[in-house]
Amino acid sequence: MGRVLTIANQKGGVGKTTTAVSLAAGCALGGQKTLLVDLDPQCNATSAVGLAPVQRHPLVDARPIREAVQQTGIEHLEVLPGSQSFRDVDALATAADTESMRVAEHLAASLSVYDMVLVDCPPSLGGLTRTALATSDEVLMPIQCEYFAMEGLTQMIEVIRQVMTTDNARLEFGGILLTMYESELDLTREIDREVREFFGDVVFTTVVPRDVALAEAPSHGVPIMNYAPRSQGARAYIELCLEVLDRV
Amino acid sequence: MGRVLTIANQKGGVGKTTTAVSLAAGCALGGQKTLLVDLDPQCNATSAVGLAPVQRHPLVDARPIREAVQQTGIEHLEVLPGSQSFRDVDALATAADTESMRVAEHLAASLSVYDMVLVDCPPSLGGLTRTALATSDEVLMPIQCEYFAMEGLTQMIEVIRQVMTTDNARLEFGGILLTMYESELDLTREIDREVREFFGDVVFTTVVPRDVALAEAPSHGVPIMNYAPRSQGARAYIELCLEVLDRV
Ligand SMILES: Nc1ncnc2c1ncn2[C@@H]1O[C@H](COP(=O)(O)OP(=O)(O)OP(=O)(O)O)[C@@H](O)[C@H]1O
Ligand SMILES: Nc1ncnc2c1ncn2[C@@H]1O[C@H](COP(=O)(O)OP(=O)(O)OP(=O)(O)O)[C@@H](O)[C@H]1O
Ligand SMILES: [Mg+2]
Ligand SMILES: [Mg+2]
Repeated sequence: MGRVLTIANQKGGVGKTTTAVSLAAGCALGGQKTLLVDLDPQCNATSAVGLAPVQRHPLVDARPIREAVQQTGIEHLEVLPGSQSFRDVDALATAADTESMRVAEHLAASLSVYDMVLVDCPPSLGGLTRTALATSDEVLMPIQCEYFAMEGLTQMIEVIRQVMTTDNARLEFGGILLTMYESELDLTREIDREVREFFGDVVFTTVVPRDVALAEAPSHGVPIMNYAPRSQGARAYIELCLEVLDRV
Repeated sequence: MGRVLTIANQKGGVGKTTTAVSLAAGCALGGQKTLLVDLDPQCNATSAVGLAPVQRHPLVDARPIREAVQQTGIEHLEVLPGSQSFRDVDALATAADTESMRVAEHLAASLSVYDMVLVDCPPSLGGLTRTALATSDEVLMPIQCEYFAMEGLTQMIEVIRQVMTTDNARLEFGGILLTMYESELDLTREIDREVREFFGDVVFTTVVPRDVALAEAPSHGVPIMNYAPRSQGARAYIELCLEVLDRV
């Protein structure tokens, strides 16, 4: 059984989807049989690899996941597409813990054929994110080097600790990733220093620079490695991939 | 009775909080008696004006709003602070429409003493955002000039139309605001052209440039006009304020 990594942060726009898609593509490039799971009703991860959202998500109508998984045209990379009907799943998952566990078990049952599973979450601490955390081995938190990003981290960590004690004892901190990094800005360097002082080795050595190629790739429906393989963004995510695979 | 403007977009990190706080500060500067309402459990708007989140939000325990409103030290600007207990409110508001309407009525009853009310929302289309839309006269949608931002807009507009027909017939589109605008990037100019072709006059003429001063201001607990009054960010939000006040 491979590793299940959830990419989560309730703060919006910090690079969750970009990280989930880029890491999935990087792992596939390295020969790992990889599944990208889109749990966000915005379905950004689904469209970033050129697929369309589905009407009803397999997690809502409990269809076998194997039936719903789609090919991406990239070797070793499959996707469980998102659905805009997540409004049901989110309402479902906040309604009762039993529901969220049912969904988590249903997801877990189909993941054993993959070496690496990456789960993209919406910007919230609601039911969808908790379901993903309940199914995962690790949680990776992208943050921007900005003031609001720091504030949200403590709330996020509290929820993760709750899930570790109530739903999933094997969940670990997979790491904190600094994204949209602009080394020439004082603010970036200041937050970088604060985060590393506070969280130490949990913070990845690799940082992802701000690179417009990362914002352009989704409109072409391919990951950064395919859209601009020599860009700074692609190189940073390959480096991150090696660091994640090293941290087993 | 003044105008109630909700700042909403389910896409995360597009500048909702920065716009709500900066517009509120701009209107107060212009002599309008202004209230900033923080409906996001992250409570970023609350900390951006130097206040702390409250334990229980007045909308959850139905205390009179007048008691919970706080001064900011900026003339004509008051704040209804956010609360991290919004997880109850969001679960509440998704549970039953009647609850969301009760909250909307409770909020509406106390707003008549203000000329301008600005409501900041979380990055979701859940109960909190719907409650804000049910209470408002207009909805202002900040978007970044990036691919994912465009995709989310159509989902957002569908929800707004639903609220217009079921909860609040007086709700109107207040405008679409282009934020973190970088005129030297092809991607920015391309999305700008697409949005204006598709939405026409709904899109504000004013755009807000990417300006690090806007990201620094929250760590000082003051709006941009107080932190860096001559910055490009401050000037753009003053201009936007004039455009919003002109659009009555
Ligand atoms: N390193 C980067 N450099 C430049 N642009 C980036 C970078 N990472 C992400 N982006 C762009 O910034 C925007 C936000 O990123 P993304 O959508 O991945 O964040 P998110 O956390 O998934 O957002 P949400 O909270 O809405 O789910 C997107 O338009 C994306 O293309
Ligand atoms: N025009 C701008 N130039 C530079 N930085 C900006 C600009 N507008 C906002 N920011 C910064 O970008 C980040 C995201 O903005 P903000 O938090 O206002 O977005 P949001 O839509 O409220 O996010 P969320 O979806 O999490 O509520 C913040 O760190 C903010 O300081
Ligand atoms: Mg995302
Ligand atoms: Mg916000």
